Amino acid sequence: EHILVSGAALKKDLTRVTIKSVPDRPGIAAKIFGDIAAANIVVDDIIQNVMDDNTAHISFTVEHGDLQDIKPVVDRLCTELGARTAPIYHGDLAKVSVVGVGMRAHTGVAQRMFKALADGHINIQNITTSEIKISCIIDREQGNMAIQIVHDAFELEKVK
Amino acid sequence: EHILVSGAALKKDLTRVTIKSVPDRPGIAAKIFGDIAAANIVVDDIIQNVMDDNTAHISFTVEHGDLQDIKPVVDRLCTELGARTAPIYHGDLAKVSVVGVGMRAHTGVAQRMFKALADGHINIQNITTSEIKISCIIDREQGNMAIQIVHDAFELEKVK
Ligand SMILES: C[C@@H](O)[C@H](N)C(=O)O
Ligand SMILES: C[C@@H](O)[C@H](N)C(=O)O
Repeated sequence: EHILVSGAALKKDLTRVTIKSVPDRPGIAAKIFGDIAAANIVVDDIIQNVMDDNTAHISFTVEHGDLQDIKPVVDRLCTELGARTAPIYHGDLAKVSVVGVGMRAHTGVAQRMFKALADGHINIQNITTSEIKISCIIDREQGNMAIQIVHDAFELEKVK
Repeated sequence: EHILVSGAALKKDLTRVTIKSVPDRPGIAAKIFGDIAAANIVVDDIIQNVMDDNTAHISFTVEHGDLQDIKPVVDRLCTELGARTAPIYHGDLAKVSVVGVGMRAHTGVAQRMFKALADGHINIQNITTSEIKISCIIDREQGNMAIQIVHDAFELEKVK
């Protein structure tokens, strides 16, 4: 298999907010990120999965985020949305990514990355992908190990 | 605000599979995509959100996917994983994306996209992002309208 991965990257300090069971109807995502943009919170990734009960779970990550700034905005937002459960805040996260071209056509790239992390006993909390990138959110203290594992799995240049 | 969006894209025919409440421990994602890669299913996006009860919801999309090929693989996989609920299969989807540079720093880009789709009564089912791209999965029959809405919202060249 012609491996298409050309590099790897690590973001070492992320905080994740998960708002569970938001109503799955037009305007909700706009409201959430309208309030977040208005509070000058810079979002790294947005990850939303729709369920089959007319709700969706939506997470976003913030780099070097400060919960003291984020929590009041999100708590108020959840009250306004009538969210049934409290938001979940989780700091001390990292994001390890592989980048390359034409990754899309290779489910094998994803599988190789996930398998390499699993063999290193690294738990994958979130996954997001695009044509050129596969990213996994993991515990921050496993970040350095994870980027090394991924470099080895795809035979990339040694981590400097 | 200096809008950084340089283009928009539409994928018109996607099928989504959601496996709910998979065990949140190392090796599960590798097992899922190992089986999927072995069945020669080409995955478009992977979207995983972790919950706070040691489980995760993981979705993947397949372009021009045929459920007759996908369902037997995923059903068997769910049995082997001991998933508590049946997987959710959903065809007739589309993905509308905006692309640009430095998008990350602009939560406002996401909010503008979500607001434009909401004003067009388009429901956003899944969201994935990267530094250069924000993608929303929507109903297939709203795809053409959505790409037009997004072009207008970011004052891009008219859709050909
Ligand atoms: C959940 C949220 O994304 C909603 N479906 C919307 O379109 O805004
Ligand atoms: C849910 C799944 O991603 C699991 N946490 C893993 O690492 O494989």
